[in-house]
Order: sequence, then structure tokens, then C-alpha cells
Amino acid sequence: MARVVAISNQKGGVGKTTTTINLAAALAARGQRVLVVDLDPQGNATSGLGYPRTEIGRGTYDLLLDLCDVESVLLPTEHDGLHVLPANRDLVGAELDLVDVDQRERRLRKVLGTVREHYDHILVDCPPSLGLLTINALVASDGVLMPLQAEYYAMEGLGELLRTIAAVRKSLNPDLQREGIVVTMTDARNNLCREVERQARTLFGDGVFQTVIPRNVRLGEAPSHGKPIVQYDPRSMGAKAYFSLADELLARRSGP
Amino acid sequence: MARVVAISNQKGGVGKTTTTINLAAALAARGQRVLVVDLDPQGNATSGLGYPRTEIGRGTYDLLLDLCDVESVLLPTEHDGLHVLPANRDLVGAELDLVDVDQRERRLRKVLGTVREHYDHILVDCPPSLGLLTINALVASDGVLMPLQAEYYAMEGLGELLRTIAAVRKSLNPDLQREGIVVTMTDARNNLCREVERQARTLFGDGVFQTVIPRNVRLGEAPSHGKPIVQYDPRSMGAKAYFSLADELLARRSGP
Ligand SMILES: Nc1ncnc2c1ncn2[C@@H]1O[C@H](COP(=O)(O)OP(=O)(O)OP(=O)(O)O)[C@@H](O)[C@H]1O
Ligand SMILES: Nc1ncnc2c1ncn2[C@@H]1O[C@H](COP(=O)(O)OP(=O)(O)OP(=O)(O)O)[C@@H](O)[C@H]1O
Ligand SMILES: [Mg+2]
Ligand SMILES: [Mg+2]
Repeated sequence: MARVVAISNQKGGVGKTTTTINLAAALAARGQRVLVVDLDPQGNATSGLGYPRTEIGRGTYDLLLDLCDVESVLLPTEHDGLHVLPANRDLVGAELDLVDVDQRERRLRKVLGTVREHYDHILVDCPPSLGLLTINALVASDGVLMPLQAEYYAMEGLGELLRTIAAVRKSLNPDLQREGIVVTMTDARNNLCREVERQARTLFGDGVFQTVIPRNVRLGEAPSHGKPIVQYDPRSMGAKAYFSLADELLARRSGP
Repeated sequence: MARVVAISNQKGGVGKTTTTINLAAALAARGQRVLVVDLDPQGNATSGLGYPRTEIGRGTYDLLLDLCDVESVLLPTEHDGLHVLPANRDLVGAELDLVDVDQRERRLRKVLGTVREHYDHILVDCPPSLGLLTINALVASDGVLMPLQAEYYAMEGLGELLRTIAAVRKSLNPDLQREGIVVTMTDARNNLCREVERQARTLFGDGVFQTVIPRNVRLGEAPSHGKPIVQYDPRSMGAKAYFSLADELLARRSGP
């Protein structure tokens, strides 16, 4: 039975999509069965896994509005054991179209209930907001993984995100836990980066993964080839970091 | 009479807030009267101009829902000639609260109509989405300035943004023009950055500002001091770039 994890942070550009794709591929390379769900209207997880936006017919929009079943949306990837539920263009209108739908916050949870048994992990890439799409992801999830860019504005937004998680746990999904915070795009030579990481570890202790993701040019290049870093350049610092994150996540799960 | 410009791109983390704050401060340093409107629930433009989130009472949320007038929200900054309409926490709920409001897309336009005569420029910082807050900004604006991060995913999203601008021009604001695209966080030594800039200039020609904003550590540091770069470190590459952008914008306005 899969554990569902939402990759979320309303701050933009902090590495949500990059973490979703590369953690998923690293877990698949470790023999796990993984499903990526693209819940961001931008569709970056979809194109980063090799499917240009123009090639997508049915997508997560259709699943949320109950217009078709999961089998007709599910796509394989070049990586064995890694599948994706792609985003289609209609997703831009999902939040308004869902406003009058019954149980609008539980739509994704219902969809994923039909496929959880086929995977070990389901990773949901969220848009940079705390609207109805992100709420759907939090209600459907067991845990929330929060990429934290090593920058000033990123720390500012963390409080709002934690409040939202607590609110969802209280009213809609009592099992929702924090999977952890992962520091991204960090540069060990930069004071500000070191300061953000230090502050996060002081405030959240073990709530922050030991693994940090360094800023690495190859991570920025991989999406233009439609490949995760573990396929594009498996010896890069970026690939090593995401393998380490996958191993740490697996160790925490089977922990003491 | 002020020209209103929305700083918008639904892709997250591309430099919208950094461009809003620093272009505004550079214009003010050139003797222009400037108003920054923070329409992003994250409130980064507000804190980047020196007002911590916790200090904000009434904000743009109250203006959109017609709960008070502009005078009771308007704040000065350390920079002469630069004022700000701050974001308050309630803004997180604005898009849902506006759904049933009459003329919901024109709320900001109505608000700014009462202050335009006091400024030369009004810059509206938008959230990373194409929802009702961004639509309000586009309906209220004369032009749209689009920060384009020199990265692969950023190019992908540009088409959707241009389609949205065209749709708003057709149905809600016939005067809406493209102010231009400004390439941000670029590194001349990086192939991907050069490639994104080359593609943008090929596709959009003069629609792309000559000025590019380099990746510059000081730009990332300035917000933690609550100051625009032109105050925090006026001799930095970041400050020079935003002065150059301000000068280019002014030259285009009074152009041939
Ligand atoms: N560790 C890294 N090193 C270098 N570049 C990175 C790294 N992580 C992400 N990037 C690049 O930074 C940009 C932002 O990352 P990404 O798109 O994953 O963030 P996001 O949080 O998903 O953004 P959004 O809020 O728009 O969904 C992308 O262009 C990506 O390729
Ligand atoms: N030219 C630059 N050089 C270095 N750092 C930069 C530059 N421009 C922006 N930054 C930093 O990159 C991060 C993203 O920039 P910013 O917050 O302005 O983007 P945004 O588009 O407003 O993000 P959001 O989509 O969350 O609103 C911030 O931490 C900012 O300090
Ligand atoms: Mg993303
Ligand atoms: Mg911003």
C-alpha cells in the first residue's frame, strides 16, 4: 500500500518539481514502484518526465472532475517502475470549477484510493499556492515534504505552510504528518544559505532531512532533455543528493 | 497620471518581487513618484520594503473587498517618493471571497482609480498563478512586465501567460499592452542561460528589454535587511542592472 506524499510550498521556485521528479526517479532506481501526480497547472513535472504539454490529452483535471478513470490517464516513463498522472491545460481552471463540487477537497483522495495498492510511493507535485489544488493534495496525503530554498523569502513563507498543514490535519485529514523539510539550491560558500540552513535546523531539528540539495547546473539542464537527473547525469552532485535523499527517506520509514 | 504595470509570471521564483521592489526604488531614485501594490498573499514585496508581515493591519485584501479606503492602507518607505499598499494575511482567502462579488475582476482597477493622479508609476507585484488576483492586476494595468528567469521551465510557461494577457485584453481591458520581458538571474557563463536569452530575443525581438538582470548574491541578501538593493548596496551588479532597467523603461515611455 503506497504512502502518499505531497511536495508542497506556496513560495515559488523553491524546487518542488525538481524534488518530485528526481526523488521519484531515485526511489524507482532503488527498486521501488513510484507514481508521480502532477497537480500544478504549469505541468512542469509532466514535461520534466518527457511528455510535452501539447501531447497530453486527459490529465489530472479530468480525474478531479470525475470525467474519466485513472487507467485512461496513467502514463509510463523511461524509468522502470515510475509512472505519472500528467497535468493537462484544463487544470488552470480546476480551482474555479471545483468550487461548487460536493466534497471538493477530497476529490484527489478518492482518485488515488483506486491505485494505492499498485505502488510503494505516490508523490504529488503541488502548485505555488495554498488554494484548492494544494488542499486536495494535503487531504490525499500521509505526509508533506517541504522543499526550503536556502534564501530569505523562503523562510518567511514556512510559517503559513505549517499553519495550513495543521488546519488540514484538524478538519480534513487527521493522519497528515510532516514528512520533513529538505533544504534546496544551497551553496555552502554563501553566508545566507548557511544561515537559512542553520535557522531551519535550530527551529525544526530532526524535522529537517540531513541530506541537503546543492545548487547544481545539471539539475537545471535535465528538464530540457525531459529526463530526471539520475538518467541525465547519474554522476552529478544533483543525482548523488537525490539518491541520498531517497535512501534517507526509506531509512526513516523503516526506522527504529 | 500614473502608468500602472503588473509584474506577472505564473512560474514561481522568477524574480517578480525582486523586480517590483528594485525597479520601483530605482525609479524613485530618478525622482519619479512610485507606488508598489503587493497583491501576493506571501507579502514578500511588503517585507522586502521593510514592513514585517506581523506589523500589517489593513492591506490590499481590505481594498479589494471594499472594507476601507486607500488612505487608511497606504504606507511610506525609507525611500522618498516610494509608497506601498501592503499585503495582509487575509489576502490568502481573497480569491474565494471574491468569487461572488459583483465585477470581481475590476476591484483593483476601481481602487487604483482613486490614486493614479498622485504617482508617475504604479507597480503591482503578482502571485505565481493566473487566478483572480493576477486577473485583477491585469485588468487594472496599462502594461505587463514579465520577468523571465534564464531557466528551461520558465520559457515553457511564457505561452500560457501571453494567452492570458490576450484573453484579458479581448474581454476585460482593451488597453492592456506588453511592457516587455526582462531576463532575470542570468549567468553569462552558463549555456542554458545564454540559450534562454537567445530564444527569447529571437521570438520576441524588441519585446525583450536590452537590460538583463544577472544572478547577484547581494540581491538575495537585500530583503533580509528590508531594503531595496539601491539602498542596501548601490554599487552592486544588481543595483546597476535595476538602474539600467529603470532608465530603459523611462526611455521607452518617452521614446520616438
Ligand atoms: N538544486 C538545484 N540546482 C540548480 N537548479 C535548480 C535546483 N533545483 C531546482 N533548480 C531549477 O530552479 C528552477 C526552480 O525549480 P522548480 O521549478 O523545481 O521549483 P518549483 O518550486 O517547482 O517552482 P514552482 O513554484 O513554479 O512550481 C527550475 O528552473 C529548476 O530547474
Ligand atoms: N538576480 C538575482 N540574483 C540573485 N538572487 C535573486 C535574483 N532575483 C531574485 N533573487 C532571489 O531569488 C528568489 C526568488 O525571487 P523572487 O522572490 O523575487 O521571485 P518571485 O517570482 O517573486 O517568486 P514568487 O513566485 O514566489 O512570487 C528570492 O529569494 C530572491 O531573493
Ligand atoms: Mg513546480
Ligand atoms: Mg514574489
